[in-house]
Amino acid sequence: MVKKITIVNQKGGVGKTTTAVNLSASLAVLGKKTLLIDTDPQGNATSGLGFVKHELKFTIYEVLTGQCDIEEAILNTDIEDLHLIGANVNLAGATVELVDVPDREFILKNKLRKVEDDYEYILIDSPPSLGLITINNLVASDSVLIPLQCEYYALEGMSELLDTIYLVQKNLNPHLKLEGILMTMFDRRTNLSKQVVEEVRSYFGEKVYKTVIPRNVKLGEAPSFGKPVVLYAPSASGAQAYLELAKEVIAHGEE
Amino acid sequence: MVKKITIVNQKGGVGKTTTAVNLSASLAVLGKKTLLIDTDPQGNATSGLGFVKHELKFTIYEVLTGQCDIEEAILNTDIEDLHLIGANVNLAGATVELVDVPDREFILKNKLRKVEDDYEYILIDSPPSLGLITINNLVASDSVLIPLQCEYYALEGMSELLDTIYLVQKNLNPHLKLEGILMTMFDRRTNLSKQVVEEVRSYFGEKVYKTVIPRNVKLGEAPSFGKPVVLYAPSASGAQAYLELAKEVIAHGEE
Ligand SMILES: Nc1ncnc2c1ncn2[C@@H]1O[C@H](COP(=O)(O)OP(=O)(O)OP(=O)(O)O)[C@@H](O)[C@H]1O
Ligand SMILES: Nc1ncnc2c1ncn2[C@@H]1O[C@H](COP(=O)(O)OP(=O)(O)OP(=O)(O)O)[C@@H](O)[C@H]1O
Ligand SMILES: [Mg+2]
Ligand SMILES: [Mg+2]
Repeated sequence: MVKKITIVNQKGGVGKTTTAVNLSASLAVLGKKTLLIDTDPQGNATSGLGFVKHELKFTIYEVLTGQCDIEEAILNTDIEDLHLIGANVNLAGATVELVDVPDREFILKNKLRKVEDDYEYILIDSPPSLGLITINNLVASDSVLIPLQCEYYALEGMSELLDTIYLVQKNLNPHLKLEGILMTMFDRRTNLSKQVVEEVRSYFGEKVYKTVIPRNVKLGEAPSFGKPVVLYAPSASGAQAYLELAKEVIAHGEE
Repeated sequence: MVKKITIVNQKGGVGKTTTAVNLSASLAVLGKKTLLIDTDPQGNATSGLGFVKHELKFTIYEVLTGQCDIEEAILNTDIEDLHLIGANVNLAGATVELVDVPDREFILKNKLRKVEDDYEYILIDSPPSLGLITINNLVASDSVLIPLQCEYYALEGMSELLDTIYLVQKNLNPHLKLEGILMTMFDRRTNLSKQVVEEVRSYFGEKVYKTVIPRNVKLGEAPSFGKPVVLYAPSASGAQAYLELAKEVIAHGEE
C-alpha cells in the first residue's frame, strides 16, 4: 500500500528539497521502491539528482496539462529503487493555465492513480508557496512532512501552513495527516539550535521526528554534483541523519 | 540628499531582514540618520528591533491605505539615529486592497516625500516575493541591495529578480540602480562558500560588496532579544561585518 508524502513549508530555504532528495534516496537505499516528484518550477530536486532541467522532454508540467502520460515522465536515477518526475521553468505557467480546469485541485491525485501502486513511497517536493501546485500536492497525499529550520523564526508562518492543511483536510482530502515535523540545519555548536528544537517539541511533542538533520557542508555540496548525499558522501553526518530519518519514517508506517 | 535603498530577493531566508536591521543599525551607529521600513507582513524586522508587532497602532499598512499620516507611524528605537516604520499581519491584505488604486505602484514613493529629507538613509525590507509590495519598494527607491546566500543555489531566481528590476527601471523608475550584491551566511570552514562567492564575483564583479557577512550565531540570536547585533554582541564577527558594510555603503555614496 503506497504511502504518499508531501514535503511542504511556504518559507524559503528551510530544507524541503534537501529532505525530498535525501529522504527519497535513503528510502530507496533501504530497499523501498520510491518515486520523487519535483513540483517546483525552480527544479532543484531535479538538478539535485543530476538531470539537466531544460533538456527534459516530459516533466510534471506535461503530466498535469495532459500533454503526456505520467509513465512517459518517469525517469530512472543513479539509485535502482529511486525514480523521479522532474520539473523545470515550464511549470511556472501551470497555476494560471490550470485555474479554470474543473476539479483543478485533484489533477495530480488523479494522474497518480495509474502508477502509484508500483511504489512503496511517493514523495512530493513543494515550492515555497501555498498556491494551486501545493494544494494539488496536499490533495494527492496521505500525509505531510514539514521541515523547520533551527532558527529563531522557525515557527513563523506555521499557523498559516497548518490552517491550509486543515482547510484541505476539511474540504478536499479528509485522509490527510501530519506525518511529522523535521528539524533541519541543526548547529551543534550553538544554544539557539537547541532552544528552537525544545520549543518546537514543546508545541508538537511526538510529531517532531527524533532524528534532527545537522548542518553539514556535504548536504550543501551534493546538489552541485547532482547526487544525493548518500552517494556523494555516505559517511557524512548529513547522510547518516537522512538514513536514520528514513528508518523512522518506515517504522511509523508500520505502526 | 537622502539615499533610499530597497533590500530585495524573492528567495526566502537569504538574509534580507538580518541585513535590513543590522545595516540600518550600523549606519545609525556611524551617525547617519536612518529610517528602516518593514514591508513584510511577517514583520521580522519589526520584532527584530524589539517591538510587539500586533500591539503597534500605526504600521506601514495604515500609511499605504491612507488611514494615518506617515509621521504617525514612525517609531524611535534603542539607537538614537535609527527610526522604524513597522509591519504586521494587517499588511497581508494590502496587495488585494490596493490593486485597483490608480498609480498603485507609486503609493510608497508618494507617502515618503513628506519625511524623506529628515534622513540620510532610508532602508526598506522586502517580503520574499515580487508582488505589489516589492514593486512599490523598487519604485520608491534610488537603488537595490540584493543579499545572496553562500549556497549552491545562490544564483537561482537571480535572472527573474534582475528582469523585474529592469522592468521597473524601464517603465516606472528610470533612476533605479543596483546598489550592490551582498554575500551572506559565508561559512569559513567550507570550500562551497568560497566557490559561490567566486562565481558571483565572476558574474557581477565590482557590484559585489567586498564585505562578506559570515555565518555567526550572534546574528541568529539577536532577533530573539529584539536587538540589532551591534547592541546585542558588538564584538561578534557578524556585528563587525555589518559595520564594515555600512562604511562601504557610505563610501559608495560619496563617489
Ligand atoms: N543540513 C544542511 N546542511 C547544510 N546545508 C544545507 C542543509 N540543508 C539544506 N542545506 C542547503 O541550504 C539551502 C536551502 O535548502 P533547500 O534548497 O533544501 O531548501 P528549500 O526549502 O527547498 O528552499 P526553497 O523554498 O527555495 O525551495 C540549499 O543550498 C541546501 O543545499
Ligand atoms: N550571517 C548569519 N549567521 C547566522 N544566522 C543568520 C545569518 N544571517 C541570517 N541568519 C538567520 O537566518 C534566518 C534567515 O535570515 P533572514 O530572516 O534575515 O532572511 P530573509 O531573507 O529576511 O527571510 P524571509 O524571506 O523569510 O524574509 C534568520 O533566522 C536569521 O536570524
Ligand atoms: Mg526547494
Ligand atoms: Mg525577512
